[in-house]
Amino acid sequence: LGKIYTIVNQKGGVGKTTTAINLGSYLGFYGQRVLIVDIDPQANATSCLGIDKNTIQGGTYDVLIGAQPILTQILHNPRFKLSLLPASPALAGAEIELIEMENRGNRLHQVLDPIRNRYDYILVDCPPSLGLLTLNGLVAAQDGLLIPVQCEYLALEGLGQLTQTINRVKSSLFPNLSIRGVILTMYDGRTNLAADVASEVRGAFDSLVFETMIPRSIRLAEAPSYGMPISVFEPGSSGARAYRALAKELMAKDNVQ
Amino acid sequence: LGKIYTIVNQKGGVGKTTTAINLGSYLGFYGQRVLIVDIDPQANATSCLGIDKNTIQGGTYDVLIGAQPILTQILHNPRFKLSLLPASPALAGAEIELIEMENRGNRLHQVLDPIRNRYDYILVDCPPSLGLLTLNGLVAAQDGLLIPVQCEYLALEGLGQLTQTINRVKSSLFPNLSIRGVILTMYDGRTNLAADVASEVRGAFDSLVFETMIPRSIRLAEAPSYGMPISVFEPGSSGARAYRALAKELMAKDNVQ
Ligand SMILES: Nc1ncnc2c1ncn2[C@@H]1O[C@H](COP(=O)(O)OP(=O)(O)OP(=O)(O)O)[C@@H](O)[C@H]1O
Ligand SMILES: Nc1ncnc2c1ncn2[C@@H]1O[C@H](COP(=O)(O)OP(=O)(O)OP(=O)(O)O)[C@@H](O)[C@H]1O
Ligand SMILES: [Mg+2]
Ligand SMILES: [Mg+2]
Repeated sequence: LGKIYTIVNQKGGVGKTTTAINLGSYLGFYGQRVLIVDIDPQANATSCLGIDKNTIQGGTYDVLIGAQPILTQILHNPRFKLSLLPASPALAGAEIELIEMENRGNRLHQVLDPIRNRYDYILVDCPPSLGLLTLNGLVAAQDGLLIPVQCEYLALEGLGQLTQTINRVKSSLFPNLSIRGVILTMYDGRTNLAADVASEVRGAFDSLVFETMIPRSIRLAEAPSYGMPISVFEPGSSGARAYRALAKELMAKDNVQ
Repeated sequence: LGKIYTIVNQKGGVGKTTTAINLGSYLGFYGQRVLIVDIDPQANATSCLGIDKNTIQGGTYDVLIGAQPILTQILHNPRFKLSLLPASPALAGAEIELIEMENRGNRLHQVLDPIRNRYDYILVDCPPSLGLLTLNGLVAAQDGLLIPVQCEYLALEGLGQLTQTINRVKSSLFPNLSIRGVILTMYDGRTNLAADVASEVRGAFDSLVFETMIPRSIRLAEAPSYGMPISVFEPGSSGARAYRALAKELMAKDNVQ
């Protein structure tokens, strides 16, 4: 069965989308069948893969409200070695619509479960909030959460609120919810701040923190404007090497050859 | 009458809170009476000013749902030369509660209007989403919106969605809603990316873009861990000089001496 990991952190701009796209494409690079699920109304994962979100007719929105079967909405990109369930701006209206639906927190889980055997990895990219879309991401995370933490103070501070939310979901909708790992991002070795935050996070989350740290690398910020993951845009950059190492580390932890 | 500006951008991590705190404290430095209103459940503006969000009993949440009068919840900090209506994690529940209330988009406007004459500037810090809390921020923005844009591609890309939301609010709840200005943040002169994004933003928003650009400056990222605005933490840094210049530029545009 394919692993379903949700990438979540309500703090904005910590590298959720960058991690989904680049970890995903390197897992594909290593022969894994990968699906990226974009549940953020900003649709950044969609545009990072070169797709204009305003051209998406159905996508995650139609799938969540049950208007379209998921397999009809998935886009395949052999060049990037991954598939994508794209988001569109219509997804912004989904929060209000989902509120009135049965199983409003379970919708994503219900549509992903039947297709788990078609992929080795399903990565879900969440918006920077703890609303109903992120709740769907938490409940769908069969194999756990990947939590990117930018090596800065406000991102560190937000982890308490995230942990509280995770515990609330565990005691209600999804008792098996777990943290698969914490990823330190935008690490800038020249500053004490990054080192201090990294050691605080390792102190709090211990062996859950991946060995691989993602350095601050301008190429990672440039790649989205070309609509490519770093593995295609600039495979020799420090950012690419880090995400490649992260993919290897995750596969090793999952006993995947 | 005091000016009410809301600082908004649904893209995460673009410098909304950093702008609210530091622009606010320099406006205070120049003798203006300043109130910061934190409507983000992350309560980052609150913690950047040295207040533990978990100790806040009432704050913005109680004021929005009408449980407490606003003046009883405002904290004053003479050292930072500003006042704060603090947020607390309880605010995360406000979105669901507000949905069932009358005037759910107008609540913040209704509580701020009566106290406008007590301040020269009221700055509202929004969460990274376009939900009901941000909607309250948009409707409360009597003198317009301040839009921080990080000089990176994904932040640029999100401006289309923000403009659409602004136009939707203009045609329904608040016809006088306007953009007061766009602030370029985390500008790193050594990269083409920043220069390209800056020129795209100036091309799209023209004279609405403030002359003052905020450079990427590690001191701005360190200040929150000390609970101080940059004006107190490191007034000699490039980040401090930039926010000081921004405060001057805004006052000049507002014909404030
Ligand atoms: N390691 C890195 N080095 C340099 N820039 C990075 C890195 N990771 C991400 N970025 C850039 O930082 C910005 C924020 O990253 P990203 O959009 O992936 O974060 P996010 O958590 O998905 O944001 P949001 O909360 O808005 O969804 C983007 O412009 C991205 O290109
Ligand atoms: N000019 C700057 N130079 C360096 N770091 C900065 C700058 N502005 C903000 N930062 C840092 O970048 C991170 C994001 O900034 P901030 O939290 O203010 O953005 P935000 O838009 O309020 O985020 P959110 O969307 O989560 O509310 C923080 O760690 C902050 O300290
Ligand atoms: Mg994102
Ligand atoms: Mg903020």
